[in-house]
Amino acid sequence: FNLNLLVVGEAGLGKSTLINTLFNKELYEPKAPREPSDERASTITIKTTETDIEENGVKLHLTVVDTPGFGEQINNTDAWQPIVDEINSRFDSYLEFENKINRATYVDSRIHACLYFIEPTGHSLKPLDIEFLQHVHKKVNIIPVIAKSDTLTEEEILEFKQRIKDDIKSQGIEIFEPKIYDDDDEETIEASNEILSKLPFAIVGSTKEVQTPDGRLVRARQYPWGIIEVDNEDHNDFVKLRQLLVRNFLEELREKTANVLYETYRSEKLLK
Amino acid sequence: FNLNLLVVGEAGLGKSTLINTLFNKELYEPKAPREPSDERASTITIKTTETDIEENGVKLHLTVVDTPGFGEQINNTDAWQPIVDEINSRFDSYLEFENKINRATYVDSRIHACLYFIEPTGHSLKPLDIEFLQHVHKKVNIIPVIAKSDTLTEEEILEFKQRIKDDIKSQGIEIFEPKIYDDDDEETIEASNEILSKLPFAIVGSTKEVQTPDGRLVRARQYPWGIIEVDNEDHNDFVKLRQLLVRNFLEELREKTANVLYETYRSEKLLK
Ligand SMILES: Nc1nc2c(ncn2[C@@H]2O[C@H](COP(=O)(O)OP(=O)(O)O)[C@@H](O)[C@H]2O)c(=O)[nH]1
Ligand SMILES: Nc1nc2c(ncn2[C@@H]2O[C@H](COP(=O)(O)OP(=O)(O)O)[C@@H](O)[C@H]2O)c(=O)[nH]1
Repeated sequence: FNLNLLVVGEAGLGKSTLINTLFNKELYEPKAPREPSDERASTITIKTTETDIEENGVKLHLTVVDTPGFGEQINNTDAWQPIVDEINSRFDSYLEFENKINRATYVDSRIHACLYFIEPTGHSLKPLDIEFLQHVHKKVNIIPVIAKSDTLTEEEILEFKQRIKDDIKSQGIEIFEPKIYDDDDEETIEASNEILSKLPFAIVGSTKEVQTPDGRLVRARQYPWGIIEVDNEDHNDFVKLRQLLVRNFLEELREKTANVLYETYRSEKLLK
Repeated sequence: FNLNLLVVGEAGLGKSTLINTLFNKELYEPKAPREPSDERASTITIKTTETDIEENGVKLHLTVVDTPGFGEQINNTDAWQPIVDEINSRFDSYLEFENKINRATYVDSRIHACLYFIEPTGHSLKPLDIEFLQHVHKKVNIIPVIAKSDTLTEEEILEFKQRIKDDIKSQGIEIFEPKIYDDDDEETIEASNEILSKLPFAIVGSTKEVQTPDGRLVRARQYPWGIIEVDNEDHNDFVKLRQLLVRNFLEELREKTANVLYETYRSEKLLK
């Protein structure tokens, strides 16, 4: 099984931490602080990391495509371009493979989902967010997440989620939503509904283990005023995100990529 | 007594909340959420709000100059320009007044301090931050603050503060630092040293009153995992910021503006 995940968002939104937390692996090391005098990359780079993980006894080959530099410049015009190019080039490489006789050794490198990190301003989506999502929503399954959601109170999270959903709707942006089928069993319908009701997920990431006052050892962020637990569903939606990505809807993400998003790309390309 | 405060930073960094918290007044109402379809301002606007407050029995006429739109566009080239124009126009209006015979009714509108809000990424200053600070540090007393610092653990705050100080130094940016004089009394020297050691302040703002488990009613932000108290110096540096602004160094901020920053502007202008 392959899972190709595109991760996009401004620097400092906890993307590397979240990837490490999701797959319980130090895929990204803590960033060595750049020298203050370092020239920042004035462009976006595409960084790919691969690893194997095991989930419920199933082996998963995970590829994470990271986009350092996105949104970091003073002028972020066309920040979406290198990322759209990357998605397209992976579609092209599949198109090329489909036309070959010998298909034995091809590995599907198409992007199955894009985790888009939203800054927890508490206000609304930013112009940069909207522009990016509008350029990619027809090419990739978008899973928007509210980054570092421990910065928002429960009330602020509810308002912010509603506001993001309104922005997404009014801007005509399509995000990935698990389909509910009439012939689904009770349990699946309930899981899908629960996930749908929590979108966009408000998440917190951490690989640090902390001892709680009641003696449990949990992944958490420790503050002087309390401990926020990653795997506690009363504290954030991390568990829901993980369920969507590697358990309940992994197949649906891959199918939609192959049968809908890729086919759209292919027909548009062949029509040109 | 006048205090003219310039407040600069991207949207959603808690600027309005902090101003309300600093002066214990609802100077800025909670923002009515914009309609998703609203055109965002594609430029920076300069918004001025005035009020009278009382501090230790001393009446203070406070003017807050806000800069909505800063850093919010996809392209933020020259975001500093309208703000530098505003600082300069206030210097010009003082210059004009100095040359008049009848000075009776002039109110000093020069900016005494610029509160610059840094996004709590945990990494380093952004290009936008550096560019802005380099354009204003010779014109206004800069007080950088780490916004929404409850998003960082104690350890992350220490690292981030050090990193910001290194960035500021290597980029040749001057920030306001209380002077320590040999003839200061013990208490003043200690207060100045404490303030200096905490720069840049990691702050949290809130006007909401919350009941703590031990029965105190405090200004705080309430999370499922704990309550972060604004006025608790173990939780953030708000108290230190307030001391600097309205108690210990208000005079020094005004004097440095009049005797150093304004004089620099004046001589450069007259030399042209
Ligand atoms: N408050 C909060 N901080 C986080 C979270 N995840 C990561 N961080 C911190 O945010 C900083 C940047 O994280 P990093 O993963 O490097 O962000 P990236 O630049 O998006 O890859 C680090 O100090 C992390 O410890 C989170 O869920 N909540
Ligand atoms: N975590 C955290 N959130 C804050 C803080 N101050 C304000 N907020 C929240 O951040 C959001 C934006 O605040 P606002 O004052 O409107 O920010 P502004 O756009 O910079 O003026 C609101 O939901 C506030 O409740 C803070 O110190 N910490």
